[in-house]
Amino acid sequence: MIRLSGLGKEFLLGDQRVHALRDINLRIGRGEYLSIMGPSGSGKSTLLNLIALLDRPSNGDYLLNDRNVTGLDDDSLARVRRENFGFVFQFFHLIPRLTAAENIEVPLILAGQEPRQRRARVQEAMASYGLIDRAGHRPDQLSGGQRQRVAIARATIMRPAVILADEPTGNLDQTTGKQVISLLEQLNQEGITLILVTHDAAIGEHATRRIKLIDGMITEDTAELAA
Amino acid sequence: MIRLSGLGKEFLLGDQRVHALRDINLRIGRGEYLSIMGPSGSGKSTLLNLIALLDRPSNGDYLLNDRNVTGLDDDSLARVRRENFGFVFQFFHLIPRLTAAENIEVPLILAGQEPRQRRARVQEAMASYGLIDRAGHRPDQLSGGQRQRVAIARATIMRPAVILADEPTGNLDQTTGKQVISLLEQLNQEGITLILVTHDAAIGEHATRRIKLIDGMITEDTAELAA
Ligand SMILES: Nc1ncnc2c1ncn2[C@@H]1O[C@H](COP(=O)(O)OP(=O)(O)OP(=O)(O)O)[C@@H](O)[C@H]1O
Ligand SMILES: Nc1ncnc2c1ncn2[C@@H]1O[C@H](COP(=O)(O)OP(=O)(O)OP(=O)(O)O)[C@@H](O)[C@H]1O
Ligand SMILES: [Mg+2]
Ligand SMILES: [Mg+2]
Repeated sequence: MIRLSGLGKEFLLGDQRVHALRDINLRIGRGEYLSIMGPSGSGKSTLLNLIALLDRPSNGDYLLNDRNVTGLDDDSLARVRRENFGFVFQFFHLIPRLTAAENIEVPLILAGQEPRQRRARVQEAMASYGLIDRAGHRPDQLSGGQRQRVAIARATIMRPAVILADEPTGNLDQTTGKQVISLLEQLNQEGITLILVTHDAAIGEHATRRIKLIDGMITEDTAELAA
Repeated sequence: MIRLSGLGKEFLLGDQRVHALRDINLRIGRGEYLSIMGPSGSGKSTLLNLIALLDRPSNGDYLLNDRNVTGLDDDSLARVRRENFGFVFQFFHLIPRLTAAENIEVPLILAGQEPRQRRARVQEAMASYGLIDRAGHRPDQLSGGQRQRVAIARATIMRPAVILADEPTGNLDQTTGKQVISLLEQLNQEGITLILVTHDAAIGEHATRRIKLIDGMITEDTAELAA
């Protein structure tokens, strides 16, 4: 379903090139549960952004469900992204003027759902993530871990085909982190492809397939070992 | 040196009161090494902000070196804060238009240090935190963990009397996280009071004194056990 071949990303800083990712070859099937680990600065967020069509590669190809999405214009990219991906950002990107409940509701509004149905789904999501009594708080009135959970609820509420989570437990205590991971794993049980970037080895090891990134390159892929 | 008595903080949301902290009694001596752990939303960041004079309590008293700092005006508060505290924010608060090096340099400029001395100290700080080849990057051109390290370098570069770090390894891999903690512990060895909020039990247990916060109240304080 996701096929990256020879994918690379470099950033230009003045006349300096930063090779954030090089020669990424990766095939991810529908319903897989994959973790990506690696040192700070190794390219994990960059890779996640490319998969979720939030950014364009500098070289290589990206086939999504056999369709080449590498050369799409911005509008098509945005549409394919909305239809396929739920993204939990490393730093959340919540809308400052909206409450927790309103932030979570945004994807449902974009999808054209009815108010009554939206209300019910937002309630359910908030209950799952322990946010019911913070529903009316705006992001600056929430703790770090509460904002993180709002971001996760928002990313998952539409049951997208693929959920990408960039360090989803970085601001959570052990107990809350485990609850969040188990909720994400439940979605994976329902058939949703789950891709987690994490610095927590306990969480990374829990995935059925584990990828290691160092200096912009994949150095380990447990799917390759089995081959 | 830090004496909190009956300290409380509540937020007003419309007509609702959120009791973020209640009846905090805490004495922290010079040179102590203290960790604060607790569930997401339990009041850790709020407590750290009160100690660092970034916020005012709703009730109770705060004596800093025997001086009551509870009722100070904004300018005096800012001066006492700058003279005593180095703060690593949970979400960094770097200045977007400045490079990594310039962000780290800010406290030195505020302290009136000479350019040559500033350059040397910034170089040393960047070397310690593995940021030398990211010196010219702005925050949006850095990875999450690189931004976190810039925030830590900035908070520690003036060797303040007290360093408060709000989840300083939340975006770091194991190895980088350990390096960062050992640098902070070295500063503590030099006599600097170190207060760490963390969700990482391995890091929390490493402190000589450990405090647990639940629902805005201190439920455990290893200093009390010894008494
Ligand atoms: N816009 C940019 N311009 C230049 N360099 C960049 C830019 N964005 C990221 N980088 C660099 O690319 C590399 C990879 O960044 P990325 O954010 O993917 O790392 P990461 O693995 O997610 O790290 P972390 O674990 O710290 O979040 C880093 O070294 C970073 O400095
Ligand atoms: N400005 C505000 N208005 C209303 N409530 C607030 C405000 N700021 C924080 N809170 C609430 O106060 C409580 C404590 O927040 P705090 O940020 O101190 O938690 P924390 O222990 O640091 O959590 P985390 O581990 O998730 O970072 C939370 O329940 C939060 O929702
Ligand atoms: Mg990252
Ligand atoms: Mg916090």
